[in-house]
Formats: sequence, structure tokens, C-alpha cells
Amino acid sequence: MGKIICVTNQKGGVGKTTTAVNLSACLAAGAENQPPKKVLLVDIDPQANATGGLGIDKTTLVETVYEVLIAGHPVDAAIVKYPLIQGLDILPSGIQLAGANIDLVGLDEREVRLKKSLLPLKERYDFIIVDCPPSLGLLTLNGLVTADSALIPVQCEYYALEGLSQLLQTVNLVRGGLNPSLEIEGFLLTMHSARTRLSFEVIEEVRGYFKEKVYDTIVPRNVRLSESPSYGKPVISYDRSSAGAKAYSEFTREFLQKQS
Amino acid sequence: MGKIICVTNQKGGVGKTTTAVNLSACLAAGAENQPPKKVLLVDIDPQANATGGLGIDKTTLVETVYEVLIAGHPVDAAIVKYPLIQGLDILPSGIQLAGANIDLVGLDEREVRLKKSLLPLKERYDFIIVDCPPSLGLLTLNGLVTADSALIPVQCEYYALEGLSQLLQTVNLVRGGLNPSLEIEGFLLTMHSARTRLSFEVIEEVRGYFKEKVYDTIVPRNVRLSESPSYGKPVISYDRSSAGAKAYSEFTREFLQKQS
Ligand SMILES: Nc1ncnc2c1ncn2[C@@H]1O[C@H](COP(=O)(O)OP(=O)(O)OP(=O)(O)O)[C@@H](O)[C@H]1O
Ligand SMILES: Nc1ncnc2c1ncn2[C@@H]1O[C@H](COP(=O)(O)OP(=O)(O)OP(=O)(O)O)[C@@H](O)[C@H]1O
Ligand SMILES: [Mg+2]
Ligand SMILES: [Mg+2]
Repeated sequence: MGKIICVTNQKGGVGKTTTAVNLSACLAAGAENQPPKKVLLVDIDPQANATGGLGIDKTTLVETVYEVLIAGHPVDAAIVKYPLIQGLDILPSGIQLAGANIDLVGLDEREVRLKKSLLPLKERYDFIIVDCPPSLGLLTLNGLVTADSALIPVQCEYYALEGLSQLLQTVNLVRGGLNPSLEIEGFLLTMHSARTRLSFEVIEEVRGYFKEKVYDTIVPRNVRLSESPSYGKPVISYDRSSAGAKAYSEFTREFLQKQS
Repeated sequence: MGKIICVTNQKGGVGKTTTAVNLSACLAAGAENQPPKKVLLVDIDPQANATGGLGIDKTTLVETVYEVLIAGHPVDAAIVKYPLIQGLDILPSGIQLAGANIDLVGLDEREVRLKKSLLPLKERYDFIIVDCPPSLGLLTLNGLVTADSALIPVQCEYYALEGLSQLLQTVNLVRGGLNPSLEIEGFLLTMHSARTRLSFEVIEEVRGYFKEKVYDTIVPRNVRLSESPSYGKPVISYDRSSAGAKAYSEFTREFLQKQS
């Protein structure tokens, strides 16, 4: 049975999409001692960066996660295969999703609509990775209610620390209500810059607070990670020898070791 | 009569808060040929980074922009003076604001509530600068409906380009409805890294598209800008000699030149 993981943090620009895309790609591609997995990447961010970052033009899509969420269309009509990596599928976002926060409010079961669509897919995928928008609104709520666990990227910056307590309160609210089995998958430190003292201070603070829930792997700031989406590729397809590709491959190994 | 400027971009982490805080501080502090201005910084982001970035502890606040927006409390009860710069006041965000996107939906005049509270203040301030959250929800909508113009920070990254068309569509929607006089103040390029080709490509693309609406000043990536909020100070108070302080002082000069 597959596992659903929601990549979330309401702080903007902390590496949610970069983590969701590259974790999905590394899992699907497999490595020396990890067999390839069947992975579905679900993009519930109206910005559709995960969709665009894998080279899909959101303006040409007819069926997206919006039609699935709001109009109840079947998921299979919207799922797209990623051509460069066998075993990586995408449920893309679309332009309409920008209105979803308001459209959802008036609907029945507004918090559990994503769950109803994705749960049946657990039989077909090893992992379903959900990329969330930078907010704690109804779209992210749908992600948290659906997920088995939440993976939280934390940028090595001061503002990124301030938002963690709000995020954990929301996770606890969801755990206390609509999704009692929601766990924290872990905290991934991102955009680490070895040249700044601030970065090390943030790492120390996050490790001090969340202890073994923080991955050993730290993703460094690496320009290849920000270039690869403009080529519609994950970093392992764009530049496998880069520090960014090595970091996400190492993170994926550590992530898999913790699944037991 | 004061001018209300909304700093907005639904892409996360592009420098909205950094721009709102540092523009407000530079305007209030004044410079060699610019007299100090009276400035109100309004934080409508539930993350309350602008509030925290100026050293205000959001957990101790009784009156915030939430009480003003949702409960209709008087603005003056919530406004705080910034102690280090005469003439800089703040209408802080608070923890409650996280629920505002849902709380607002059911209220009368949900898009114009901020406008009703801020318009009377135009007589007392030269500039009112509004820091928006990374979304196009009801809070940002309130910002756009209230503002005379929208100032748009654009990070020199690929994903930052993808979101601009969605943002401009929203600005046009607002202009066509609730705020016919809404203008684009300008596009400010942020976090430029002279070491990467991608950064220059993004600058070229943005200048090619938006022409004279793009400020000449480009804010470089500079660690002093990310350190200063942890000291509760704008960068001109934290390290006036830094590249970050120089860039925002220069930007403020250019910004004022365009007000005619
Ligand atoms: N380790 C890294 N090194 C360099 N650039 C990075 C790294 N991780 C992400 N980036 C770049 O930083 C920007 C922000 O990352 P990303 O878009 O993944 O964050 P996000 O949390 O998904 O943002 P949003 O809150 O808007 O959804 C992007 O332009 C991305 O390409
Ligand atoms: N020019 C710069 N150089 C280096 N760091 C910067 C610069 N501008 C902003 N930062 C840092 O980058 C991060 C993102 O900036 P900021 O929080 O201002 O963006 P934002 O658009 O307000 O984010 P959000 O979408 O979460 O509201 C912050 O940690 C900030 O300190
Ligand atoms: Mg994202
Ligand atoms: Mg901000």
C-alpha cells in the first residue's frame, strides 16, 4: 500500500516545490541499492510550479486537479506520465485552481475532497507526493487531511523559523480532527549557505528543537536546482553531478531508510 | 494626501516583506536630499514577518489588523510606533489573522473592509505600505482594493517569472471592478546573484516585457538583508554600509523620483 506525503510550509519560497519534484524524481528513478518506485506527484498549488517545473504547460491542460477537486471528475482523466522517468506520474495543477480557495468554501465535505480522490490510488503507487501552496488555507488543509505524513522543508533563514509554530499548530488541529493518523515525516533543511553564520544558527536551532525528526542531509544553495525547472527537468536529469542532485539523492536514501 | 502602496506577489519568498520593511524605513528615515516622510507599514500577512522583522512580538499583541479587519475595531488602537525611526508606525499582524481567509468569506463587504479602515489615514501619512501574504486570496484582495498602486518584487529566478501573468490578471480584475484607479507602481528585481547566468536571463526577460515599469535599481542577494530581521531592525539600522542597505536606499530614491 502506497504512502501519501504532503510537502508543506506556509512560509513562501522555502523549497517545497523543489523538494516535492526532486524527491519524486529520485524515488521513481531508483539508485544503486533502491529499486525504482511508482510515484504520483500531485500539484495543489495554483501557481502550478511543480507542473511547470516538469515541463508541462498548464495553459494547455483540460483536466487538472481543479476538475478533480471541485467538479469531482475522475483522477485518471487528469494524470499525466512524465516522459523522462518511467514510473513518475503527475496530477497537474491548472489556472482555475486560483479560485479554489473560494470555490471550495461552499462545497460539501470541502476538507476531504482530495482525500476521496487520492485514497483509491494508494494501491497503484508506492508514494503519492503532494506539493502545497504557501498558505494554511483550504487547499493545504485538503493536503494535510489526505496525507499519512507531512514533510516540512525549512529554509536556513530567520523568517523561516518564525512560521514553524503556526504550522505545527495546524498539523495538531488536523490530527485532532479530520486526520488522527497524520504524522510528521520530518524536517528538511534547505538552501544552506556555508558562507553565512545565520544559516548555521538556524540549523542549530531547528536540530535543537526537533532533534531526530530533522534529516541529517542538508540541501545546499546550488544554482543547478534553480536552473533545472527552466528545462522542465528534475535536477538528477539536468545535472546529475551537481551538489543539488547529490543532496536530493542522499536525502531520498535517508527518507527511504526511515520508512520501516 | 498620502499614497497607499500594496507590496504583492503570490510567489513565495520573493522579497515582499524585505521590500515593504526596508522601503518604509528608508522613507521614514529620509536621506541627504529627501526629507523624512510619515509612513505606516501595514502587515496583512498571517505569518506576521513584517511585524516580527521590526522586533514586535506578535504573541503579546491585543489589537492587530485582525481586530480592525474582522471586528471593525478602530485602527488607532492597534497602531504601534517603531522606536528606532521617528515617523515610522506599524499596523501589526497577529496570530488570529491565519483564520481571516475563512472568517472574511461570510462577512459583508469582505473585499473593502481594509479600505474603509485605511482611507481615513491618508491625511496623516505620506505613505501607507501594505505587506501581503503569498497568495491571491481575500487578504491580498483587500490590499489591492485599498491601494493606489501595486509594487511587485520579482526574484531573479525561473519560477518567479511563471507567476507574473496570474498576478497581472488579478490586478486587472480588481481594476475592472472594485478599484478602477489601481496602477502598477513598478517591478523591483530582487535577490540578484551576479554569479549565475539565470539571474541575468530573468532580468532581461522582465525588462523586455515590462520596460520602463522596471526599476533601474536591482537588489543583490546580500546576507545582511536576511540577518537584520533577527535583530528587529531594517537593514539601514542594522548595517548602513552593506550592499543591501545601499540598494534599498537607492531604490527609495528612485521610487520617490517617480512620484510626481
Ligand atoms: N537549494 C536550492 N538552491 C538554490 N535555489 C533553490 C534551492 N531550492 C530552491 N531553489 C530556488 O528557490 C526558489 C524557491 O524554491 P521553491 O519554489 O521550490 O520554494 P516553494 O516553497 O515551493 O515556494 P512557494 O512558497 O512559492 O511555493 C525557486 O526559484 C527555486 O528554484
Ligand atoms: N536581497 C536579499 N538577499 C538575501 N536575502 C534576502 C534578500 N531579500 C530577502 N531575503 C531573505 O529571503 C527570504 C525571503 O524574503 P521575504 O521573506 O522578504 O520574502 P516574501 O516574499 O515576503 O516571502 P513570503 O512569500 O513568505 O511572504 C527571507 O529570509 C529574507 O530575509
Ligand atoms: Mg512551491
Ligand atoms: Mg513576506
